[in-house]
Amino acid sequence: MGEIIAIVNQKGGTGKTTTSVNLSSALARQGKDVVVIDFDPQANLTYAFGIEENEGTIADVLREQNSLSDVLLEREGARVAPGDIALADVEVSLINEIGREFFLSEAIKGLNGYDYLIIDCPPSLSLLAINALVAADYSIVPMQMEVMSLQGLNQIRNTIERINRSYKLDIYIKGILAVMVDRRRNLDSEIEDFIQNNYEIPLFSSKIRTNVRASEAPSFGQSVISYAPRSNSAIDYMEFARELMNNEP
Amino acid sequence: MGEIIAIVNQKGGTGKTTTSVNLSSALARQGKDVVVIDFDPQANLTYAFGIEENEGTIADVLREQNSLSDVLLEREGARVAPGDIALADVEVSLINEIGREFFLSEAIKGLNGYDYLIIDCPPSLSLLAINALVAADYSIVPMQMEVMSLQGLNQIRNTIERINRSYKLDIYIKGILAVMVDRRRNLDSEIEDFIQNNYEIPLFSSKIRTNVRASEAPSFGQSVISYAPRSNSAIDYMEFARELMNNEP
Ligand SMILES: Nc1ncnc2c1ncn2[C@@H]1O[C@H](COP(=O)(O)OP(=O)(O)OP(=O)(O)O)[C@@H](O)[C@H]1O
Ligand SMILES: Nc1ncnc2c1ncn2[C@@H]1O[C@H](COP(=O)(O)OP(=O)(O)OP(=O)(O)O)[C@@H](O)[C@H]1O
Ligand SMILES: [Mg+2]
Ligand SMILES: [Mg+2]
Repeated sequence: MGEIIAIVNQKGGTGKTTTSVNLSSALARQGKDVVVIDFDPQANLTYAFGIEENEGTIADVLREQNSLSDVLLEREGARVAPGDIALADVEVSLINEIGREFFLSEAIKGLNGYDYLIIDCPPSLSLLAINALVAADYSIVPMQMEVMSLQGLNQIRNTIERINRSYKLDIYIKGILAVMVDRRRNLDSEIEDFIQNNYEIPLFSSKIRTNVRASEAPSFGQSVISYAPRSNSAIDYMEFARELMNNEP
Repeated sequence: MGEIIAIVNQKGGTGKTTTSVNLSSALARQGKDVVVIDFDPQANLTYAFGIEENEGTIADVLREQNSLSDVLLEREGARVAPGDIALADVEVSLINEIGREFFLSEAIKGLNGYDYLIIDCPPSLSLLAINALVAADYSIVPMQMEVMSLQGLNQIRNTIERINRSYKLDIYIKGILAVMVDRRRNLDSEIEDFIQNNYEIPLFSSKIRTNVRASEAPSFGQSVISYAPRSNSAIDYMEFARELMNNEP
C-alpha cells in the first residue's frame, strides 16, 4: 500500500495548498500513482486544479453518500478528491459521533493502488486536521521561515503526541519544508538555524523559493509546474518530489 | 460606547494579526483608547506584543474565571487581552452550550471607556470567529490581492448573512484592506479591479505595502510602527488608522 501524507500547519498562509497541488503534480510526472484530497472547507486546492463545484466531494464521502473512488477526478496525472464549504458543516456534525477521529481513515481504507495519498489540511488543529493526521502515515509541515510560524511548531508536535497517546498510533513529522524562501532576507537562514538547533524535527534539504508564478498559477487552474515549468518554484517542487521518493529528509 | 471591530478572514496568512497589532498601536498613538483581544489559539498577537504566556488570558475570561479588565496588559498605549492554546479547548467546550455564540459579547459588556475594541480572529469561520462577529459592530477583512483569497470572500459574506438572519443582528464588512501589496506585480491591481466591479464590499483607500520590516517586527515583540516607524508598512498602517477614524471608505 502507498504512503498517506497529511500536509499540516495550523498557521495560515504557509503554502499547504501550494505544496499539495505541486507535490501531487510532481510525483505524478515521475510516474507515481497519486491521490490528493482537498480537506479544507475553503476548497482552495479544488480551485487551484480548475475544478468546478458541481461534482461529488469529500464531504459526501464523509457523510457516506459516495465512496472515495466515486468522487476522484483526474488532473495533471493525479486523482483529486474535491472539497467544498459543506466540509465545515460535516465537521460540526461529526463532533458528537463515536470514532469521530476515524471517518477519513475509514473512507481511505476502501481505496486501492496508490503510491502516495496527499491530504491538504485547513489552517487549524480542529477535527478535520485530526482526521487527516489519524489517517496519515506521516505529516509534512510547510513553513515560512518567520517567527510567527515558529510558535505553531510546538502546537503541531503536541497535537501529534496527544493523538499517538490516545489512539496508540505512530504518526510523526517527516520534515519541515521551507517555503517562500527569499535568499536576500537574512531572517530566513537565522530561523532555519534556530529550527535545526532547537527542534528534533528535520528540515527537508529541498527549499521552495518565493516566485510570483506560484501565486499566479491557481488563477489558471494549474500547478506552477504545468503553468511555468522553468520557474524557481516549479524546479524546487520537482526536486522536493525526488527527495521524498528517495526517502531522505 | 466605542466601536467593536472583528478582523476576520478564514484564508490563512492574510495579515489579520499584523493588522490587529498595527491598527491598535496606530490608533493608540492618535490618542484613542484601544483594547485588542487575541482570539486565536495560535496566540500570535500575544507573541507579537512581546507578552509571556504566564498571565491571565481571554480563555480564562470565556470560562468566567476572570473579567476582561482583569487580564488586560498595556502595550504601546493599547490594552491587550492575551490569548493562548487553551482557547481551542474552550471552543470545543462551548459547542453544546446554550447561547454559545454570545460568550465573547457577554464578556465585553462588562468593559467601559474604550474608543475601539479590536478582535484578532483565527483563520476559520468556526465558533470563535462567530463569537467575534456576533460581538462586533462591523468587520475588517485584510486580504492579499491573490485569487485564492478571493474564493473566501463569498464564504465570509455568507457567514455574516447567516449570523444576521439567525440572531437579528446588523453586522457588516466595513471594508477590505489590501495587504502585502507589491506595486511591481500586475496581479494586485487586476484583483483590486475585479473586487470593485463584482462585490458591493468597499476597498479601503489605504493599502498596506509589503515590507520585510513587517515580518521582522514580531520577533522584537513590537508593532512595525514602533520597530521601524519610517518603513512603508508602518506609514501605511498610520494612514489606515486615520482613514478609519475619519470613517471613510
Ligand atoms: N513559492 C511561492 N512563491 C510565491 N508565493 C507563494 C509560494 N507558495 C505559496 N505562495 C502564495 O502564498 C499564499 C499562501 O499559500 P497557500 O494558499 O498555498 O497557503 P495555505 O497554507 O494553503 O493557506 P491556508 O492556511 O489558507 O490554507 C498564496 O496566495 C500562494 O499563492
Ligand atoms: N505588510 C507586510 N509586509 C510583509 N510581510 C507581511 C506584511 N503583513 C504581514 N506579513 C507577514 O505575512 C505573514 C502572515 O501575516 P499574519 O500572521 O499577520 O497573517 P494572519 O492572517 O494573522 O495569519 P493566520 O491566518 O495564521 O492568523 C507573517 O509572517 C507576517 O510577518
Ligand atoms: Mg490551503
Ligand atoms: Mg493571525
